[in-house]
Amino acid sequence: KMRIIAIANQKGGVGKTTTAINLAAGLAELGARVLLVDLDPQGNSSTGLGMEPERRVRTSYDLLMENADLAEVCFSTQLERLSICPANSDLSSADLELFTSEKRSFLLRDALRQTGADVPAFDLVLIDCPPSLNLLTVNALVACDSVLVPLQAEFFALEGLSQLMISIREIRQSANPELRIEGVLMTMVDNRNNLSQLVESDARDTLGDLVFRTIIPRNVRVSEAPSYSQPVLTYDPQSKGAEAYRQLAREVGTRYGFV
Amino acid sequence: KMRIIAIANQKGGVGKTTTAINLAAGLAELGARVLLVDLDPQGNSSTGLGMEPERRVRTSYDLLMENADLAEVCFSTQLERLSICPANSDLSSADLELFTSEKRSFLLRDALRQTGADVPAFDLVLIDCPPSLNLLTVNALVACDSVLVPLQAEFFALEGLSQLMISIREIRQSANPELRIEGVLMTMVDNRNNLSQLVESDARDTLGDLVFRTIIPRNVRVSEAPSYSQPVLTYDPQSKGAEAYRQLAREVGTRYGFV
Ligand SMILES: Nc1ncnc2c1ncn2[C@@H]1O[C@H](COP(=O)(O)OP(=O)(O)OP(=O)(O)O)[C@@H](O)[C@H]1O
Ligand SMILES: Nc1ncnc2c1ncn2[C@@H]1O[C@H](COP(=O)(O)OP(=O)(O)OP(=O)(O)O)[C@@H](O)[C@H]1O
Ligand SMILES: [Mg+2]
Ligand SMILES: [Mg+2]
Repeated sequence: KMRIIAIANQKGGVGKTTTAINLAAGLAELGARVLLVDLDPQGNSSTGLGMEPERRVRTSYDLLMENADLAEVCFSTQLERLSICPANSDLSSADLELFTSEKRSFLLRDALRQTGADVPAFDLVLIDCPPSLNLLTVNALVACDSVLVPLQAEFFALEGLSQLMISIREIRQSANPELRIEGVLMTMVDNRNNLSQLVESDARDTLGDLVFRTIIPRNVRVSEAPSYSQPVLTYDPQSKGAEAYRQLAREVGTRYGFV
Repeated sequence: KMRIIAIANQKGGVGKTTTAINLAAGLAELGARVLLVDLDPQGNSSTGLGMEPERRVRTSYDLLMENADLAEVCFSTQLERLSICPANSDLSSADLELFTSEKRSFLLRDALRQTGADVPAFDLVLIDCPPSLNLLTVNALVACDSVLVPLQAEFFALEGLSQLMISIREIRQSANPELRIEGVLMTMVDNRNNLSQLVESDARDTLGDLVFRTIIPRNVRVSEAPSYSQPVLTYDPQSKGAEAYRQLAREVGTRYGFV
C-alpha cells in the first residue's frame, strides 16, 4: 500500500523542505519508489532537486485544479527511484481560486489516490508544505496517512507546536480519521548552545516517543547542497547532515519495510 | 507625519519577527513613539514583547474586521515609547472571512490612518508579516509607506526575493503608488562560512544601495531573548546582536530625524 507522509509546520524556516528532500532521497536509497510533492509556491523542493523553473510546465497546481493527472505531473530526478511533482508561484492563488469549491479540502487526496494502468507506482509519497495552515496545508493533512513535524531547536518554534497539534486534531475529527503523527524531528540542533538542549529536552518531556530518536544537527553542508541542486546525501555523503538524514531514513524506512 | 514600515518576506524563518521587535525597540530608545503591529497568526512579536496569550483580548484581527478602533488595540510594553498591537490565531481565518469584502486589501490602511482626538500619536509603525503573500501581507503592503525585507544569508532565501519584488511592484501599480523599499537587511550572517559571504555579495551586486550597511550576525543571545519576553537590546545589551540592531535603528532613524 502506498503511504503518504506530509511534512508540515506553519512556523517558517524550521527545515520542512530540507527534511522533505533528504528523507525522500534517503528512502529512495533504501530501495523505496518515492514521490516528493512540492506544495509550496516558493518551489524550494523543486529547486533543491534540480527542477529548473522553466521545466515546471505541469505542476502540483495543475493537480489541485484537476487540469492534469498524476502521471502528467511526475518527473524523474537525478536520483534513482525518486520523482518530483514540482511547484511554482501559480500555487499562491490556489487558496482564493478554490474558495468556492465544495471539495476544496479533498482535491489532493483524490488526485493522489487515482488508480489505473498509467498511474505510476510509488511506495511512499512525501508532501512539502508551505509555512502556513492555509488550504494547501489542509489539503496535505487530508490527503496523508501521517504528518512529520520538523521542530527547530528554538523558542519561537516550540510556541507554534500547540497550534499545529490543534489543527491536526481538527482535521482528524472532520476529514481524515486515520491521520496520525509520524513523528516530531529535532532540526538544526547545535549542541554548543543551551537553548537547543533546553528545547530538545522540553520537546521530549511533552511529546515523549513522538520525537524521533534521530536528531538533525546544524551543519553548513546541508544548507550548501541546494545551491548545487542536490540533497546533502549526494552533495557531501560523509557530512554530519547526510549521516543524520540517512539515519532518519532508516528509522522511517524500518516502519514501512524498507530496512 | 507618521511613517509605516512593513517587515515582509514570504520565505519563512528569515528574521522578520526578530527584526520587527529589535528595530522597534531601537527606534523607541532613540526617542521615537513606536507601534509594532503583529499581523502573524503565530503571534511571535506579541510573545517576544511580553504580551501573554490571555491578555490578547483585542488584537489586529479586530482591527481588520473593523470591530475595534486603533486606540482599543494598542497596549504598552515594558519599554518606554513602544506599544504593541498583538495577534493570535484568530487571524488565520481572516483570509477566508474577508474574501468577499470589496475593501479587503485596504482594511489595515484605513484602520491605521484613523484620526481624531483619542487616536494615539505614533511617529513610526512597524508591521510584522506572516511568511506568505496572502491577504494579511497584502494589507501590510497596501498600508505601508515602505517595506523592509530581511534576507537570511542562505540559498533558498535568495531564491524567494524575486517573487517578493514582483509582488511589491504589483501592489505599487494597483493599490499603493507611494510604496518604496526601505531596504534589504542581511540577517543571521555567519562570517565563518562561505555561503553567507556568497549570498551577501550576491545581494549587494543585484540590489546595490537597497542593502542596508548594517549586517545582523548570527548570535545565540538574539534567539534566547524571546524566551525572556524581551528584545535582545535589553536582554543582553552588550551582545553582538544588540549592537547590530542598535546600528540598524540609527541607520533607519537617521532617515526620519531621530538621530
Ligand atoms: N541541519 C541544517 N543545518 C544547517 N542549515 C540548515 C539545516 N536545515 C535547514 N537548513 C537551512 O535553513 C534554512 C531553512 O530551512 P528550510 O528552507 O528547509 O525550512 P522550511 O521550513 O522549508 O522553510 P519555509 O517555512 O520557508 O518553507 C534553509 O536555508 C536551509 O538550507
Ligand atoms: N541574528 C540571529 N542570530 C541567531 N538567531 C536568530 C537571529 N535572528 C533570528 N534568529 C532566530 O531564528 C529563528 C527565525 O527567526 P524569526 O522567527 O524572527 O523569523 P521570521 O521570519 O519571523 O519567521 P516566520 O517566517 O515564521 O515568521 C528564531 O528562532 C530566531 O530566534
Ligand atoms: Mg520550505
Ligand atoms: Mg515571524
